[in-house]
Amino acid sequence: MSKIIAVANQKGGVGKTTTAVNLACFLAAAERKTLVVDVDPQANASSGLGFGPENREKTTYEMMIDHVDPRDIYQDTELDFLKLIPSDIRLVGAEIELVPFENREKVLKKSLQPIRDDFDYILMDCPPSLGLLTLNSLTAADSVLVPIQCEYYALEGISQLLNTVRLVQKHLNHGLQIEGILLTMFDSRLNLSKQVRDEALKFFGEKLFKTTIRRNVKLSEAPSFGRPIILYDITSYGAEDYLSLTQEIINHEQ
Amino acid sequence: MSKIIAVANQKGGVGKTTTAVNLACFLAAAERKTLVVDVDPQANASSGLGFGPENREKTTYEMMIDHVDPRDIYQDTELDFLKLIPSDIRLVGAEIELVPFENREKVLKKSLQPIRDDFDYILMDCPPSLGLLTLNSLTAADSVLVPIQCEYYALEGISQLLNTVRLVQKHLNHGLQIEGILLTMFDSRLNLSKQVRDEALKFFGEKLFKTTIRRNVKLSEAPSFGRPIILYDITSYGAEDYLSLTQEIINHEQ
Ligand SMILES: Nc1ncnc2c1ncn2[C@@H]1O[C@H](COP(=O)(O)OP(=O)(O)OP(=O)(O)O)[C@@H](O)[C@H]1O
Ligand SMILES: Nc1ncnc2c1ncn2[C@@H]1O[C@H](COP(=O)(O)OP(=O)(O)OP(=O)(O)O)[C@@H](O)[C@H]1O
Ligand SMILES: [Mg+2]
Ligand SMILES: [Mg+2]
Repeated sequence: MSKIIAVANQKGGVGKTTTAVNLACFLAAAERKTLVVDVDPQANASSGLGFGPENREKTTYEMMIDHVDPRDIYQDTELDFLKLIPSDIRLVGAEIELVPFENREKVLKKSLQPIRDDFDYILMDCPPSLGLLTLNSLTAADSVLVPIQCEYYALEGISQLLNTVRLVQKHLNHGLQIEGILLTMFDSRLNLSKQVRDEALKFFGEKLFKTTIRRNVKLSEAPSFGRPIILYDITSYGAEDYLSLTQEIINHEQ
Repeated sequence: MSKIIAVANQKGGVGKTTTAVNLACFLAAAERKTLVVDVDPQANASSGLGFGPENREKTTYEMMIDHVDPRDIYQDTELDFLKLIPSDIRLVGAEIELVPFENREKVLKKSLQPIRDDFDYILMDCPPSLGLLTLNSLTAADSVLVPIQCEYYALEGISQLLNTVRLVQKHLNHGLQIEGILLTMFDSRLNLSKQVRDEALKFFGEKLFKTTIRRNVKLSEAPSFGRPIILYDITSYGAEDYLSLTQEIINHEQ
């Protein structure tokens, strides 16, 4: 049983990378074989897992554009059950280089095909856009996990994202499901946070994860040490919330 | 005297739109003829100024792809000296449609040429990527204003952005300057904010604006009413900080 999840939202700074990295680490802690594929040229997921520019010799770029076998690319991380395919700035060029490819939206799906059954979960961290890299991820995925910051602009962009998901379902990937909508950076002292939560509940109902990720400075400190929250501060609210999200995802397995 | 400023940073959610909208409004309040060009398909600057999907008949897309005269596109706003060229989701297609254009990076520069002298300031709100829309903005601009959130990932992406700026200066726009680096969402209670500020001061020195934008919930509430901070809550820290930034920009005029 292997599940490929795209973590996507074209709105910037909503917690895509923080979610991809920390969910992957708790899945690995629960002994699920997990792979993170960094599909963002900013390579934040790579550095969030401790892989600086010196550790990114072979990346998502080589896998997609040069058709290098992913088994020759993914690297071990500090967690036993977690591997990473890093990214780097060369991936910026891929958005343009993919344009003349035949089936340009299916390149990533083809790349991941050979390793699909080596893992229980493959999580793709997407860039903040609806361009070819995100389209490739949505086409390769079984489901999409959508983080939404508890802010007005983040809520506004959702209909654009859901339209894109519907187009992908219709033309590129009939089986694409919505894994869930995740509220992030929730601050219980702010009315805005509560308003966005109420709107999201009305709009998404069951599709909204029961877990809400609270705003927690430990989550934004951890990347500066190249460590996920499970290794940086397991006692924090951030760790508690991402563990609870992981339990929800694992419960979907049945 | 007319100045075209690109507000850009490929890192998502760092305060590009909040800066473009609120700086433009205070410039207009200081009776500078100001135009906001929304170059982001998310159209957050458009909605932050009160222009919902129903008010975006002609947009940046028509100006760039169909070569419609910008005088037939820009609209009046609630502020006398402020106009807006809105955006909408069709602009997502422009990233791919521009690829075969001759001089594909200079399309926006050509579009804005006829109206350049109608304004004292033209501010372009860029999407969170280094793709063709941002390259077009950097090529059309006299200077680039770079908002940086007081977080680790935001600081990490700066070298990628500065490399891109150098490439644009070398090949596309020799005159491109750096207007300044702006720290946003600063929270004086957090060590992380202070650390990022110290790093930024060391790294950028003079290029760092003296003004730091503090985290202020009023700034994130205002867009849900379609109003900039000057109309939503002039007494807030957010308004105070963006006024102070405006004074710094106006002092650069001499
Ligand atoms: N729950 C949280 N509490 C506090 N800070 C958070 C939280 N989640 C994320 N952050 C911080 O907020 C910033 C944005 O988060 P992140 O980079 O994960 O978003 P993103 O959607 O991946 O951004 P991009 O659109 O640039 O890819 C980061 O600096 C991160 O450390
Ligand atoms: N100083 C501030 N204090 C509090 N909230 C802020 C501040 N500046 C911006 N915000 C909020 O943070 C979120 C991100 O800001 P904004 O949308 O302006 O960033 P952006 O860089 O334009 O994002 P994108 O990369 O998606 O274009 C928004 O919800 C905004 O309302
Ligand atoms: Mg990210
Ligand atoms: Mg924006």
